[in-house]
Amino acid sequence: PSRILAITNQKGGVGKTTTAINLAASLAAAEVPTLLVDCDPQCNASSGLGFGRDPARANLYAALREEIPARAAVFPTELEGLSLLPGTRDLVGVNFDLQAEGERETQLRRVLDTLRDDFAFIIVDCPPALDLLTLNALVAADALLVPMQCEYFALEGVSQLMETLESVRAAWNPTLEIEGVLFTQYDERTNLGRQVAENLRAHFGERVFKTTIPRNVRLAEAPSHGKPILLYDLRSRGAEAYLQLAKEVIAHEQSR
Amino acid sequence: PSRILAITNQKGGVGKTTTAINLAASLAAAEVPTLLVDCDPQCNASSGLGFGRDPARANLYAALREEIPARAAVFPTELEGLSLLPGTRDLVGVNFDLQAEGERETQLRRVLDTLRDDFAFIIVDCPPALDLLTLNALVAADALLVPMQCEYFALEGVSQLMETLESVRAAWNPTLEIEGVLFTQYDERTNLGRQVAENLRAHFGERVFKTTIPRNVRLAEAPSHGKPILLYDLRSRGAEAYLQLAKEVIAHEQSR
Ligand SMILES: Nc1ncnc2c1ncn2[C@@H]1O[C@H](COP(=O)(O)OP(=O)(O)OP(=O)(O)O)[C@@H](O)[C@H]1O
Ligand SMILES: Nc1ncnc2c1ncn2[C@@H]1O[C@H](COP(=O)(O)OP(=O)(O)OP(=O)(O)O)[C@@H](O)[C@H]1O
Ligand SMILES: [Mg+2]
Ligand SMILES: [Mg+2]
Repeated sequence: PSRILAITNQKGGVGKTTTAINLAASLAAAEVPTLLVDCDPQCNASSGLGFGRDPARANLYAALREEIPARAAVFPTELEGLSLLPGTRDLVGVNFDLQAEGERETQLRRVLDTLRDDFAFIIVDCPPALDLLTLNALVAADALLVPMQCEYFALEGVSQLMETLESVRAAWNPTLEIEGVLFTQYDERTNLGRQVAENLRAHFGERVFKTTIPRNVRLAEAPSHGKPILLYDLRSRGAEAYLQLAKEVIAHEQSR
Repeated sequence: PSRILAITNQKGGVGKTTTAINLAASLAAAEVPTLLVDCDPQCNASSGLGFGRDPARANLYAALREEIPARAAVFPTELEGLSLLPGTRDLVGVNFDLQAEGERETQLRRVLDTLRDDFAFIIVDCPPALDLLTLNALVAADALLVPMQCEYFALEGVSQLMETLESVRAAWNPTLEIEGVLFTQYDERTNLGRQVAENLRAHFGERVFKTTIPRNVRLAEAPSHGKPILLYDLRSRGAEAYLQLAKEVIAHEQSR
C-alpha cells in the first residue's frame, strides 16, 4: 500500500507544482517508487517533466470518466522510479460535472485505489482553488502537504484551508492528516519572511517541516528543460533542499 | 462612463492582486476617481486595503445576488479618490450557481453597469482560475490587463487565456480588448527572466507595457499594513513602477 500526499494551497504561486515535481523526483532518487498525479488543468506538473500538451495521450480526466483504466495513463519518466499520471485542460470539466452528490467528490479516490499497490508514494499536484478537483485530492489523500510563501497574503488563506480540511474529514476522509507545512521561496534576509515564518511556526508548531526551500532561480529554470531539479542541477541549493525534504518525509513515514 | 479593466491570469501568484490594488491607488492619486472590485473569494484585494474579514459588511456577492444595490457595497478607502467593492468567501458560491445559461455569465456586468457613471476607472481583481468569476469579469470588462511573471510556467498559460478571450468575445463581449501584458516581479539579472520576456514581447509586441514591475519586497510588505504601496513607501521602486503604469494607462485612455 502507499501513502498519498495532496500538495494543496488555494493561494496561487506558492510552489505547489515545484514541490510536487521535486519531492516526487527526490523520493524516486531514494529508491522509493513514486507516482506524480497532475490534477491541475494548467498541467504544469506534466509539462515540467517534459510531457507537453498532447490531446491524444491518455490522461487523468479519461481515467476519472472511466474511459480507460488508470494504469493506461501511467507513464515512466526520464528518472527511474518516477512515473507520471498526466493532466489535461479537460480537467476543468470536473468542476462543472453535475454528478450525484457523494460521487463527485470520490472519483479520484476510486482511480488511485487501483494504483496504490504499485507505488510507495503517490503525490498529487492541485490547482490554486478550493474547487472540486482539490476536494477530490483531499478525499483521496492520506495527508496534505501545504507549501507556504512567508508573505502576508499566504497567511490570510490558512484558516480557509483548515476549515476545508475539517469538512473533508467530517464528510469523506476522517483520517486525513497534515503531513506538514513547507516554507517555500524563503528569503531569510527579509523581515517579512522571518516575521511570517515565526507566525506560522507559532500556529503549526511541530507540523512545520524542518526543511525550508530557499528562493533559487535554478528551480524556476528546470521546468523549461522538462527536468526535475536533481537532473537539471544536482549541486544547486534547490536540489539539496528537496532531497532533504524527501528524507524528512521518508523518516516520518517510517516512524508512523 | 468609465473604463473597466479585468486583472486576469489563471496562473497563480503572478501579481494580480498587487497590480489591482496599486494600479487603482495610483490612478486615484492622479485624481482619476477609481473603484477597485474584489472578485476573488480569497479577498486579498480587500484585506490588502485594510478591509479584513467581516461577514456583516455589504459585499460583492450580496450585490450579485441582488440582495442589496451595488452602491450599498461601495466603501471609501484611506486614499482619496479610491473606493472599494469588497469581496467575501461566499463568492465561491458563484461557481456552483445553477442559474440559466446566459445569466450566470452576466451578473457582474449588470452590477457594474449601475456604477459606471460614478468612476473613471473600475479595476476588477480576479481569482487564479478560468472559472465563472473570471468569466463574469471578462464579460463585464472593456479590456483585460494580464500580469505575467517572466518564468516558464507563466508562458504555458498564455494560449489558454487567449482561447478564453476569443470565446468571451464570440459569445458575450465582442469589443473586449487587451489593455496590455505587464511583466511583474521582474528580475533582469537572470537569464530566465530576459529569455521569457523576449519570448513574450515577440508574441504580444506593442501590447506589452513599457513599464515593468521589479521584484521589490516593499510591495509584499505593504498589504500587511493595509495600505497601497504609495501610502506605505512612496519612494520605493515598487511605488514608482505602479505610478508609471498608471500614467501609461491614462495616456492610452486619452489616445483612444
Ligand atoms: N524556491 C523557488 N525558488 C525560485 N523560484 C521558484 C521556487 N519555487 C517555485 N518557483 C517558481 O515560482 C513560480 C511559482 O511556482 P509554482 O508554479 O510551482 O507554484 P504553484 O503554487 O504551483 O502555482 P499555481 O498556484 O499557479 O499552481 C514558478 O515560476 C516556479 O518556477
Ligand atoms: N513586484 C513584486 N515584488 C515583490 N513581491 C511581490 C511583487 N508582486 C507581488 N508580490 C508578492 O508576491 C505574492 C503574489 O502576489 P499576488 O498575491 O499579488 O499575486 P496574485 O496573482 O494575485 O495571486 P493569486 O493567484 O493567489 O490571486 C504576494 O505575496 C505579493 O505580496
Ligand atoms: Mg501549480
Ligand atoms: Mg490575487
